[in-house]
Amino acid sequence: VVRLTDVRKVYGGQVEALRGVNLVIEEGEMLAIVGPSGSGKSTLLHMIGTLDRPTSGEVSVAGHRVGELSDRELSALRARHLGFVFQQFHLAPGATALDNVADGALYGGLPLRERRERAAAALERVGLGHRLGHRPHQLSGGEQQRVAVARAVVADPPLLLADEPTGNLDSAAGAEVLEVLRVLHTSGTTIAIITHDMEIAAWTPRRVRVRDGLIAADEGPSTG
Amino acid sequence: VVRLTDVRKVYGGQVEALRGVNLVIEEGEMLAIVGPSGSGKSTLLHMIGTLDRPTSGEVSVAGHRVGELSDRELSALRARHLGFVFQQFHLAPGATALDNVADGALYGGLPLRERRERAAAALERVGLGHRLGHRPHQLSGGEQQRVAVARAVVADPPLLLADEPTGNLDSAAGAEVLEVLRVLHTSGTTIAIITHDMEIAAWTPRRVRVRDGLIAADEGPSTG
Ligand SMILES: Nc1ncnc2c1ncn2[C@@H]1O[C@H](COP(=O)(O)OP(=O)(O)OP(=O)(O)O)[C@@H](O)[C@H]1O
Ligand SMILES: Nc1ncnc2c1ncn2[C@@H]1O[C@H](COP(=O)(O)OP(=O)(O)OP(=O)(O)O)[C@@H](O)[C@H]1O
Ligand SMILES: [Mg+2]
Ligand SMILES: [Mg+2]
Repeated sequence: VVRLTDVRKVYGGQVEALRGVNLVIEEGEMLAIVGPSGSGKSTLLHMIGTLDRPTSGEVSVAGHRVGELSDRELSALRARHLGFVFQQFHLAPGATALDNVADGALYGGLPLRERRERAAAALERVGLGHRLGHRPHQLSGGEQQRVAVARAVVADPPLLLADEPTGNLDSAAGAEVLEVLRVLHTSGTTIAIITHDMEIAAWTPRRVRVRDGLIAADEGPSTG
Repeated sequence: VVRLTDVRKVYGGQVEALRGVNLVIEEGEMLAIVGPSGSGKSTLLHMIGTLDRPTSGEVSVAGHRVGELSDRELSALRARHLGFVFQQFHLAPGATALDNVADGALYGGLPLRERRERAAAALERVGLGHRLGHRPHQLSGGEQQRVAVARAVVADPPLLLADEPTGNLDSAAGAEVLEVLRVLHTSGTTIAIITHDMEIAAWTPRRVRVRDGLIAADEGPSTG
C-alpha cells in the first residue's frame, strides 16, 4: 500500500533529512518507526503520507505514483486513504474537542450529527468523554494528544500514520491509545507509528530503524 | 523556596484542576512530579511558577507571598528566580535556535554577544550545535524540545521548572537533557520535573504523585 524508492529529502538545499530511503509497507501491516531525535522519522512519515514531496525518488500510495498527481488529486487521495496523528497535534484552536474529532470524518459523506456521535465514541475510547466541550487551550497536553488520536481514527482510514502518539501520556492513557490502534489493526487498518517508546516498538510486529536519514534496519514480518 | 498552602484552581467555574494542594520545596532539591494525564501537574507547575494565580490558597516563592505582588512585581520575580521548560515549548517562531536561547538570558544584563556565546554552549550540551541557525519550524519535534530546555537553563535560574522535558526524545538525547539538569542540580539549582517517564521519576531524590487535583503521595527526601 506504500512504496518508497530511493527517496531523498533535502531542506533549504543543505539539510539532507532523508538520503535514499527504500521502504515497502504491505496492506494490513503494523510497524514502529524508531530512531534518534532529528534522524528523519517525521520527514519519512510526511513522505509516506504525501504531505510533502521528495527531492528525488518515488513515492507510491494505494497504487498511485504520487509524483504524477496534481495537488488536488493528492488532496483527494489523502482524504480517502490516510489518517494522521501529528507530533504537534495541529488541532483547530477555535473548535471543541468534539468538533475537532468530528472534522476528522468530514470526507465520509456523513451528516454532522452522525459525525459527532462517532466523535464522542472515539473520544470516550481514549478517556475523554468528560472533555467533549473543551477547546484545545482548555485541555492538558496529554488530552490534546488524545484528541489528535481520536480525530485520526474516527474516519477509519485504510492507512494510519501516527507521529509519537503517546509522548505526553502516562502508561494508563498510553495503553488506551495503543488499544485503539490494536483494534483498528485487527480490523485491517495499516498502521505506522513513530515512537521513542521502546515498549511500543517491541509490541509492533515490525520495527524500522532510522538513523541519519537512512533506514539502518528493518526487523520483523514483511521484511527482507 | 516554594510553599503552596491549600491551593485550589478552578477553571471556568467548573473544572477543579487543583483541589487543595499543600507543597513545600526546599532550596537545592530535585523532585519529579508524576501522575495521570489531566491530573493537574501542569496546573501545579503554573502555580509554583507564578504563571497563573490560584482560585484560593497561598503561593509563596523565594519568601514572597505571590498573592500580594502586582503583575509587574511578579514578572520581575519570575525573571530573577525562575526558568521554565513548557510542555508545548513556546519558542519564538521568527527567531533562530540560537536567539531563542539567547533570549533566555535577557535579564542577566549581559550584552548580546555574550548571551549568544552562552546560548551556543547550552545548545551544544543538548546536541544541537549543528542547528543554531534553524528556526523552530526547521527543527524536529525533539530538537524544538531541546531548544526549550537550553533556553530555560542558559540564565542559570535558582529554580527550574520543567514540564515533560524529554517526551519527544530518544534515550540518548533524553540522557543529555538529564545530564544538563543533574549538573545544574549539583551546582545548587532547585529543580522540579513533570514527567511521564518512570525512569526519570526513579532517578530524582523525591517524587510528588498527583492524582485528580490532589497530592496523593510525596516520597523521598524533604518529606513528612
Ligand atoms: N483553561 C482550562 N479550562 C478548563 N479546563 C482546563 C483548562 N486547562 C486545563 N484544564 C483541565 O484541567 C485538568 C488538569 O490539566 P493539567 O494541564 O494540569 O493536566 P496535566 O496533569 O498536566 O496533564 P498531562 O499529563 O496530560 O499534561 C485537565 O483535565 C484539563 O482538561
Ligand atoms: N524545514 C526544515 N528546514 C531545515 N531542516 C529541517 C527542516 N525540517 C526538519 N529539518 C531537519 O531535518 C532533520 C530531520 O527532521 P525530522 O523532523 O524528520 O526528525 P525526527 O526523526 O522526526 O526527530 P524527532 O524524534 O526529534 O521528532 C532534523 O535534523 C531537522 O533539524
Ligand atoms: Mg519527529
Ligand atoms: Mg501537562
